[in-house]
Amino acid sequence: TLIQVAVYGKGGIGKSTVSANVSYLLAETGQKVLQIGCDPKHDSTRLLLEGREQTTVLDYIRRTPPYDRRLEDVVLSGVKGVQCVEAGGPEPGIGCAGRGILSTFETLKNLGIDDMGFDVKLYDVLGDVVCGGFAVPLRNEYADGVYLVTSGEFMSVYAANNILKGIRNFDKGIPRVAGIILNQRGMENESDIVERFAEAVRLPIVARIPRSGLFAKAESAGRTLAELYPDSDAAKEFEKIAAHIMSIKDDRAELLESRPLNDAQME
Amino acid sequence: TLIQVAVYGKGGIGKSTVSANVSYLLAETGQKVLQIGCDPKHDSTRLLLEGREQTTVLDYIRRTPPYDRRLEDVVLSGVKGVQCVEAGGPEPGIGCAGRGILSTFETLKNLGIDDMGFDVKLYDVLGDVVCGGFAVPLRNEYADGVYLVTSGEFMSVYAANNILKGIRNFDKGIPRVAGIILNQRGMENESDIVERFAEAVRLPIVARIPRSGLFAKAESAGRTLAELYPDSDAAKEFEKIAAHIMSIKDDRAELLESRPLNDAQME
Ligand SMILES: Nc1ncnc2c1ncn2[C@@H]1O[C@H](COP(=O)(O)OP(=O)(O)O)[C@@H](O)[C@H]1O
Ligand SMILES: Nc1ncnc2c1ncn2[C@@H]1O[C@H](COP(=O)(O)OP(=O)(O)O)[C@@H](O)[C@H]1O
Ligand code: SF4
Ligand SMILES: [Mg+2]
Ligand SMILES: [Mg+2]
Repeated sequence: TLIQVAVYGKGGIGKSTVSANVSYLLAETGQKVLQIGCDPKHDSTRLLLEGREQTTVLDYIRRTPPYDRRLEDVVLSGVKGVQCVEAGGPEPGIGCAGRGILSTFETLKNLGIDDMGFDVKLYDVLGDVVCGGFAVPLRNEYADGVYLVTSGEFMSVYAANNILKGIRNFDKGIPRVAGIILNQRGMENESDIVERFAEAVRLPIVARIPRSGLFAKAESAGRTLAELYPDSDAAKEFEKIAAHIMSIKDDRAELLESRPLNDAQME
Repeated sequence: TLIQVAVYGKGGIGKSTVSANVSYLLAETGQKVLQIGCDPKHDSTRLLLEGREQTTVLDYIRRTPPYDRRLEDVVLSGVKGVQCVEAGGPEPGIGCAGRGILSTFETLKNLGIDDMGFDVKLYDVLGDVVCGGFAVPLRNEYADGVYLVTSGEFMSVYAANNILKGIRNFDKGIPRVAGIILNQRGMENESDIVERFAEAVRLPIVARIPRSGLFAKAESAGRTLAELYPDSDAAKEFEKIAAHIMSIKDDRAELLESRPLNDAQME
C-alpha cells in the first residue's frame, strides 16, 4: 500500500525540518520514501542530499524539451535512499505562486513516478495561502492525511486554522486530518495555547518538538537531526510522527474531520 | 498631491502595526489618510477603530446588490479621521487568496473613493506570495512607493527579497522602492543582518523599530502605540516613517530601483 501525507504550516514554522527528519526515519526502517518540496523556497530536501544541489521541476521543464526529460534528472536519491523532488515556483509577480506544484505532479506522472513503487509520499507544502497550486496536494488523489505544523505563536495557529478551512472547503466529507505537530518556538505558555487549539478543533497533538540548538548544528553539517543526534528528545518526537504515519498506513490510526474555528472562536 | 505607499512583508512581521501607527501620525499632522488592509487576515485597521468591527469589502459585496452599496458602509472613520478599509479574502481553498484586493479597488473606485480627496493612501499588503491580488498594489496606478518590513530572521529577509523580485518583475524601469523598515524581533546580530541585506540591495533602512512590550499594552487597549505612548522610542521610529512618506510626497526623498539578490547571494 501507498500512504500519502502532506505537511502544511505557516512559512518558517518548520515544515521542511519535520519532513526531512521524518522521511529519514521512515527510510531507515526500510520504507521507500518520496519527499516532494512544494514551497517556492525549494529547500525541503536539502538536509537529505549531502550538499548536492537540486534542480526544481519548474526550472527543469522550462529548459528541457519534453522528449529529453528523464525522471532521474528531477528525482534525486538522498540519504537512506529517500527520493527527493523540488517543485520550485515561478518568479514572484509572474503568475500563480503555486504553479510549480501542478506542473510537478503532471511531470512526475508523465515520467513514470508511480512505477517506482513507493510506500510513503510526503508533500512539504507552503501554508500561508491555501489556493492555486498550494491547494493541489489537498486533492483526494494526493494527500490521504494532512499534518499541521504550528508553534504557540498566534500567526502560526491562525495559519493552521486557515489550512483546516482549506481542507474542509476542498474535499468535503472524507476525514483527511492526521493531526497537529507542535514545533516549539520556546515561548511562554506555548503548550497551553496549542493544546487549547487542538482541543477546540478536536485534533490530536502527534508530537511536541522541543526548541533545540541541535537543529542549527545539524543544519550546518547539512544533515538531519535524526541522522546526527538519533538519541535526542527531538529525534524521539520525529519518531512519533513516523510511527503515526505508519499506523495510518496500517489503518490503526484514524484520520479526522476538519473542524476549523470561526473568527470569534479564534479570540 | 496624493501619495500612495504600500507596506509589504512576511505575515506576522508587523505590517499592520507599522501601517496603523504611521497612519495615525500622518493624520495627526493634518493629512487626510486612507488605510486599506490587503491581508485576508483583515485586521489592519483594528487599532484605529476604537473597538468597532469592520465589514470587509469582499463580504460586503457578496451580500449587497450593486445598487444598495454605499461607500460609508466599507470606509470607516477612525481615530484622527483616518479612513479605514479592509479588503478581506475568499474562503481558503476557494479561488485566489488575493481576490479581495482586486474587488476592493474596483468597488472603491465605483463608489467614488477618489472624490474624498486623500493626501495619503496606505496599502497594508500580505507579502508571503507576490501573485494574484497581492501583486495588484504594485501596479503603477497604485503604490508610488513600497516599504518592506523585515526583522533579522532569515524567513523575513527572504520574503523581503522575494517582494523585491515581484516589484522588479511587475513594473520595470520606474524606481518604486521607498526603503526597508526594520521591525526588531530582538534576536542576536539583528541589526547587522538587516544592514548587510540593505547594503546588498542598495536600499536605506528608514526606521529601526525596537521590540517593545508597549505594543502588547497598546494592543490590549485597542489603540496604536503612537497614540498611547507618543514619547516612546518606538513612536519616534514611526515618526521617521511618516516623515519619509511626506518627503517622498514633496519630492525631497527619492524612490529607488529594485535590485533583489539571486539565490546564491542570499547565502
Ligand atoms: N524545534 C526547533 N528548534 C530550533 N530550530 C528549529 C526548530 N524547528 C525548525 N528550526 C529551524 O527553523 C528554520 C525554519 O525551518 P524550516 O523547516 O525551513 O521551515 P519551513 O519549511 O516551514 O519554512 C530552520 O533553520 C530550522 O533549522
Ligand atoms: N516591535 C515590536 N515589538 C513587539 N511586538 C510587536 C512589534 N511589532 C509588532 N508586534 C506585534 O506582533 C504582532 C504581529 O504584528 P502585525 O502588525 O499584526 O503583523 P502583520 O500585519 O505583518 O501580519 C502583533 O501582535 C504586534 O503587536
Ligand atoms: S491562487 Fe493563490 S498562489 Fe495563485 S495567484 Fe492567487 S494568491 Fe497567488
Ligand atoms: Mg520549507
Ligand atoms: Mg496584518
